[in-house]
Amino acid sequence: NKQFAVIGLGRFGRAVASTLSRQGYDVLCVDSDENRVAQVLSDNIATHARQLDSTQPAALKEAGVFEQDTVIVAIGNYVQESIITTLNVKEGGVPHVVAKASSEVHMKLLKKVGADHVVFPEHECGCALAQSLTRPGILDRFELDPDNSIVEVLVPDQFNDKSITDLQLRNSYGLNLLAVSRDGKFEINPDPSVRLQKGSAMVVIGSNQDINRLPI
Amino acid sequence: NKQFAVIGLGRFGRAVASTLSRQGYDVLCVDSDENRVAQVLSDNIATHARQLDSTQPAALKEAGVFEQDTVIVAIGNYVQESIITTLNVKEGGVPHVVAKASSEVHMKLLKKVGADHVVFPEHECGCALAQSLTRPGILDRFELDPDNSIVEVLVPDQFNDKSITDLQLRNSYGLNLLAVSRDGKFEINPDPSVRLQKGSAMVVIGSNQDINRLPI
Ligand SMILES: Nc1ncnc2c1ncn2[C@@H]1O[C@H](COP(=O)(O)OP(=O)(O)OP(=O)(O)O)[C@@H](O)[C@H]1O
Ligand SMILES: Nc1ncnc2c1ncn2[C@@H]1O[C@H](COP(=O)(O)OP(=O)(O)OP(=O)(O)O)[C@@H](O)[C@H]1O
Repeated sequence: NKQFAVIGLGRFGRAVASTLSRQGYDVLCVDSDENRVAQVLSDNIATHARQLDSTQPAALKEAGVFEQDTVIVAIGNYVQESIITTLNVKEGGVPHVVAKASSEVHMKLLKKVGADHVVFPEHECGCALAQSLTRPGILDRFELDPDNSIVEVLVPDQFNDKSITDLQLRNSYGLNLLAVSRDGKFEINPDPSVRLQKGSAMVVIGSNQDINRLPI
Repeated sequence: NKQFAVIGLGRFGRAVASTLSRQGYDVLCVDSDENRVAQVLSDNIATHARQLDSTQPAALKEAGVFEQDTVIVAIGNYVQESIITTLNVKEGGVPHVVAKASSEVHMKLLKKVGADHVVFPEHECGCALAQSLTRPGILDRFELDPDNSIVEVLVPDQFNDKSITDLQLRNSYGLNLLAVSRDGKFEINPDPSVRLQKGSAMVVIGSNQDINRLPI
């Protein structure tokens, strides 16, 4: 029952609209380019799509954009259009507005005009990729706070065929074992007699300092 | 001691290079545009930067790109240049090549020429944003497999001031409580007598089915 509008049907906007639609939500898609509007309809990305210039408040109002709970302003590269659109949508009364930025400066401007949340995909994905490249033994990371994380790691060679009881992860590493995988499916809170297998993954929680001491 | 090269100094490439440098790694930065090469040097994003055309194998070889452990091809929009560069780098013997795609088709082509990993930031971030918008009670999610996750959620109103023992999360919801936050810092494995506070966050692990039953 939450209603969404996406303004700007580039790759980011289309991905947002498509994911929301597939989950059963109503998504109103808007773009100044009629080809892009036609494309989302023919690609079944959305059921409602309008061509309009989002820098024009009257056009947004008339299309029903101001009635939405959440509006995503997915105009990345045209900074002026993106800022004006975000201002229009906040002034039109939309409670939650997310906007895509194309630079640090663009991000600051979006905050100034009232964006509730700003995303900068190229930058965020670049930083995340770099992090994952420097710790290849860490398959995935969930940061709880600056000092503590949950990580999924490949079972280190020296843990191969050792039982959870043998390993004494809490005493040796200060970490709690949360789950172990077998063929891609995880068992939460495995029995302490279970033996870890090289090639499978384990999920542990603890301080980053302790995680870094794992022999991965 | 791992050595990296980034080809293409757009926003994504710069974010990768900058994150790697800040962690103390050597990053060789390459772009055909001399302004962008000069920019990474003056912005202190990298210590080594060269102007060259990455579609020319001889130029890559001579700059030392083929000696790197990991090369990131961060040329998004010029599909032909991106494909040729990726082919050159794999043929030059680089063990791990990550490439940025600008479309599904681009992604397929990159895999065909040997990219070890392909990222599509605009698409991936768009899908992730849509997911987070549909479950605003879920602050963050770490998917273990299709059926099980670890989630960070705001403490639901009806859990306010209840102790962990009172709540019986395992019996009522089939979930294990891993951590609770207080002013943004997490306590792992909190004492069962600790009372949950509205406005703080809790981290639980369990099946997606059980997570969806939380009153958030
Ligand atoms: N005033 C406007 N009103 C409505 N739509 C607009 C307006 N200005 C630009 N757009 C649309 O916004 C869309 C996205 O813009 P642009 O391609 O610059 O963003 P992008 O961030 O590079 O896209 P991507 O998501 O592919 O990275 C385009 O389809 C464009 O037509
Ligand atoms: N043949 C080439 N050799 C070296 N660099 C190249 C070549 N072709 C393009 N580049 C560089 O790749 C960089 C990134 O290209 P482009 O701007 O298309 O990518 P992008 O994916 O849109 O960038 P962003 O990361 O900002 O989203 C540019 O700085 C460009 O100069």
